[in-house]
Amino acid sequence: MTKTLCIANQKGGVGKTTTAINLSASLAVAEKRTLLIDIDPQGNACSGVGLTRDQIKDNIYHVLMEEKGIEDVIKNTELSFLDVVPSSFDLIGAEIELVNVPSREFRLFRTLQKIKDKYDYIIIDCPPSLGILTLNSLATADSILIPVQCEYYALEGLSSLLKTIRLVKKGLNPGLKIEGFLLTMFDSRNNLSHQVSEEVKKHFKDNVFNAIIPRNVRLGECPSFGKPILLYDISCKGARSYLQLAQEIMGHGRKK
Amino acid sequence: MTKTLCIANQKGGVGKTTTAINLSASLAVAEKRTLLIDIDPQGNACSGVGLTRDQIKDNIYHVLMEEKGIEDVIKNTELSFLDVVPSSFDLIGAEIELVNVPSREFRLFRTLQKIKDKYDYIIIDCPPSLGILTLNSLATADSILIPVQCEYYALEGLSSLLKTIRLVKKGLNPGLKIEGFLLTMFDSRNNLSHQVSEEVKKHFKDNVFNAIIPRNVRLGECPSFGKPILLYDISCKGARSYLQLAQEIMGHGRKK
Ligand SMILES: Nc1ncnc2c1ncn2[C@@H]1O[C@H](COP(=O)(O)OP(=O)(O)OP(=O)(O)O)[C@@H](O)[C@H]1O
Ligand SMILES: Nc1ncnc2c1ncn2[C@@H]1O[C@H](COP(=O)(O)OP(=O)(O)OP(=O)(O)O)[C@@H](O)[C@H]1O
Ligand SMILES: [Mg+2]
Ligand SMILES: [Mg+2]
Repeated sequence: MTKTLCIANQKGGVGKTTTAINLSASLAVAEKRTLLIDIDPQGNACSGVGLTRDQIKDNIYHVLMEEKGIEDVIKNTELSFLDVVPSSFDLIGAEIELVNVPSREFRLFRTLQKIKDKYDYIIIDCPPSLGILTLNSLATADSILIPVQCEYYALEGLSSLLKTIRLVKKGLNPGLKIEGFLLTMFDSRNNLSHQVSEEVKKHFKDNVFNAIIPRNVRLGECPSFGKPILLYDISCKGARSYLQLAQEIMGHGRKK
Repeated sequence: MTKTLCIANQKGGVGKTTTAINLSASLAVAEKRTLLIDIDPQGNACSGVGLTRDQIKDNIYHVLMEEKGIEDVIKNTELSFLDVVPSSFDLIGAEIELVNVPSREFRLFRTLQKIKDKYDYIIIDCPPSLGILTLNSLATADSILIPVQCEYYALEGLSSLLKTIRLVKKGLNPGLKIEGFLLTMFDSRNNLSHQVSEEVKKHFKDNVFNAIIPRNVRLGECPSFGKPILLYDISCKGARSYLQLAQEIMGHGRKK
């Protein structure tokens, strides 16, 4: 039974891409067949797994415009159990191009049905907005994983995200669940990190993952080498925290 | 002669809002009449200057929909020379609502003409995307200030931003200039920070501000008190770096 997870939060820079890449890689080393879909025009998830712009021709843009099937744009990565669907700058135009198209929010959902069974996990990295691209992901996903940076503004943005999730559940995807809230860039020396994480645990209780992603220099360095953290430095705290997250997602390290 | 600056970068979390608030506040203490416009649906610039959601009724959304004039939504702040135009969640819908409207990118430009002369500086905080809201800001601004976080992905995103700026110059706003590149969250203990800042200085030479914003815990804390840094802790490095930036913008501390 394939599980589709959407990594979303309209607040920018909270660790969506870092989570999408490193959770996917951690699932892949556990020999789960994993597909990482990059639906952010910035294309950070692609470069973070080593795909360069010139290696990418057809991508998710062509799939959303129904010029290609998703099976035509899938690429392999260094990890044998991890494939990736690349994005491109052209996606910026998709918001406008799809506006007058009926059931535009279901383009991704429809095309995924063809290949879903080939994977155990599908992870979708979203842009920092609540437009057509994120709506396509929310309409497709079984559940949403919400990275929450341990900073004040990240906390403030949660109410509008939860409002959007409620709207999506009413209209596009009644089965959408919240997989959990993931605390990211936690700095144990910084008061603000403790305040924000206490606040999130108070509000969302069992829905907060046990795994907490620490602020970790190695996590910031690995994208420039095009490698997920466990291929760059498996012994660092960043790598261990994402392996723990993958365990929780697979159901082994039960959340509280 | 009013100067309108747009703070933009589609990469999320690079310090757009922190720069918009603290540059505006620094100009205001130099007794420059300053208007801060928040055109990001997240509304972080509002809360960062102490405006709470329940104080905001009419906002930039109503102005873009031509239901209100901009002079009807301007609010005062704790600083006598700083006014703010608030945003709201409703802006999320503006992207869709404005699509079929002719010259939709000039709504902000047109309405600002009425009140421009009242201010020395107008600072616009943009969302992390290149959609209609950011295009309205780019069509309105005299120049764009580009915050560049000292991280790998922030560097990678610059090429698509510069591409968009070139397109805007060709179509919407031929007079648009680049005010400069501002290095943010610079951590002198971290190699990556040095690598990214060297790279930016190599590429953009004189266009990089002398002022470098350090990663500074106080800058992360002050939004939760609804205060710009110079009302929260004027002696910290974060406050001094934004005062230096304001000096450069006013033309006193000439860039290289
Ligand atoms: N735990 C961490 N420790 C240190 N740096 C991190 C960590 N997680 C992410 N980063 C870095 O912080 C920056 C923001 O993270 P990332 O790009 O993953 O966020 P995002 O939510 O995907 O951003 P966007 O909103 O632009 O899509 C990146 O430069 C990344 O390398
Ligand atoms: N120099 C700094 N030192 C420490 N923290 C900072 C600094 N600048 C910004 N921050 C914090 O980092 C986070 C991201 O900054 P900010 O929200 O200003 O970025 P942004 O580009 O406006 O994000 P978005 O793309 O979501 O609009 C915020 O929580 C902010 O408080
Ligand atoms: Mg991202
Ligand atoms: Mg912002």
